[in-house]
Amino acid sequence: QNILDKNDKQAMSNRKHFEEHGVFCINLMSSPGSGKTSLLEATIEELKDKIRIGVIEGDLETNNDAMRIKAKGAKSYQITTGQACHLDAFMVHDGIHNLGIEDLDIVFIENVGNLVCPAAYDVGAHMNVVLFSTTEGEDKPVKYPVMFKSANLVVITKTDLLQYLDFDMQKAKNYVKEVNPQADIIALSNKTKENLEKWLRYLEFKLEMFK
Amino acid sequence: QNILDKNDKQAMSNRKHFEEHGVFCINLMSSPGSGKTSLLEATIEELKDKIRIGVIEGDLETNNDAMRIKAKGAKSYQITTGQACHLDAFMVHDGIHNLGIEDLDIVFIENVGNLVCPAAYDVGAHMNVVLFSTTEGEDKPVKYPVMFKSANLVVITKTDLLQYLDFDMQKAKNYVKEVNPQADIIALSNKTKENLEKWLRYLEFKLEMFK
Ligand SMILES: Nc1nc2c(ncn2[C@@H]2O[C@H](COP(=O)(O)OP(=O)(O)OP(=O)(O)O)[C@@H](O)[C@H]2O)c(=O)[nH]1
Ligand SMILES: Nc1nc2c(ncn2[C@@H]2O[C@H](COP(=O)(O)OP(=O)(O)OP(=O)(O)O)[C@@H](O)[C@H]2O)c(=O)[nH]1
Ligand SMILES: [Mg+2]
Ligand SMILES: [Mg+2]
Repeated sequence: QNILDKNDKQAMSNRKHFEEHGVFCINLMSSPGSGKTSLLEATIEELKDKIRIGVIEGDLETNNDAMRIKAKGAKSYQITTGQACHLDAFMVHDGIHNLGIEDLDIVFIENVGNLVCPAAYDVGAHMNVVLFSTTEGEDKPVKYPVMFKSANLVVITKTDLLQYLDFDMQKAKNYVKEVNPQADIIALSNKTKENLEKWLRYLEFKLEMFK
Repeated sequence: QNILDKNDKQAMSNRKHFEEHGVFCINLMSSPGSGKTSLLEATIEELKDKIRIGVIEGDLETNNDAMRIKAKGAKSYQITTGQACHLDAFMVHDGIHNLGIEDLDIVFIENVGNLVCPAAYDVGAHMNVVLFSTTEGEDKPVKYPVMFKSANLVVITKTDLLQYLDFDMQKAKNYVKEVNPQADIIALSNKTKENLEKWLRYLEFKLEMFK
């Protein structure tokens, strides 16, 4: 229990640091390959002239995702965890100082792809967004409830593939509501940009409420 | 370190128990939704008249997967872990006794969907099979190397969706080889059964070598 206490104290200090600089922080979590980086790429493309975005990336190995973010023109810092299956508040604290947040409006944390462990670690974000893709099946929310309970918003990605899948969207949304009645839900495609607009509006609204 | 020592001792005892009954045990791991249960369903359908198959299922919540296995006519026992992001040898020990393995040839362990933590826990299996799907992207092996290093066989699922994706199969296979040159690789579809035959032959070959 002691580890979580220390982590929570650091998370509170991270949050305070974000708030001193007027930066809204969002923690993005999902299974590996659900589309976190793709959503960030699409978001940066659409908002970079309006909102100053930075990304703290977390992976066991490689800086692939940070490179993809930089290629879209946003600041990014890659944390490689080696063995750790999640980011914690201390890693994110390092990330904040290496990224430099003074000139930013929103910092996204792209957590390690894992639908279990990251939910247990407060990293100092103001909001948790959990993604799952249509290709993973409808039942993820009820099979991995700890993660979905921690979500403020659930984004269902890869809606462009629905025509080739047996995925039942209503069932998936019902499962989310069963586990977390308060969570908002947005279904979209990072590829065709279908309903991406709804996510962008959500971000702008949250940022407005925060400032 | 002590936890892993105790776990490893239990894993060795599990393996011995399997061997006393001539049962070959395979540990299936992947991200959530990569197709573990679907592969087991297809496998049971094809082999149930030749090979006596049992499945120990691991999930945080629900017995959905065990029910799917039972519906195909194979014995199954569901472990619900609550918070744990992986199965360990003690849980599998319980599973062995609850499933009853005396009348079986192969026991599959379907681990908790997680591409990090399960790789660290020997559960007493004779072989590790790691799945990832075409819809997750080619780079999973290099981004989650700990898991792929533990694999004897890597199964790439959902090949039926390739025509709708930008997935580069050769690149994905190269990434697997980069991380684990010894791993075998089979790409297949649980839906169209494309190349499922190769997996079935692989199982029969492994079982023959074991007996
Ligand atoms: N068809 C389709 N493919 C998508 C969509 N979003 C992401 N993808 C694909 O899904 C794969 C994984 O996407 P990423 O954005 O790398 O996923 P991620 O969640 O960042 O993955 P990790 O960081 O490894 O956990 C890639 O092949 C993407 O092209 C989508 O909306 N539609
Ligand atoms: N198109 C296609 N879909 C597949 C294939 N294999 C599995 N699926 C779909 O992928 C989704 C997840 O499949 P499951 O078999 O439940 O995946 P899993 O790995 O057992 O998932 P968890 O146990 O929750 O980790 C379901 O909607 C399946 O129908 C395949 O080869 N092709
Ligand atoms: Mg990513
Ligand atoms: Mg399953």
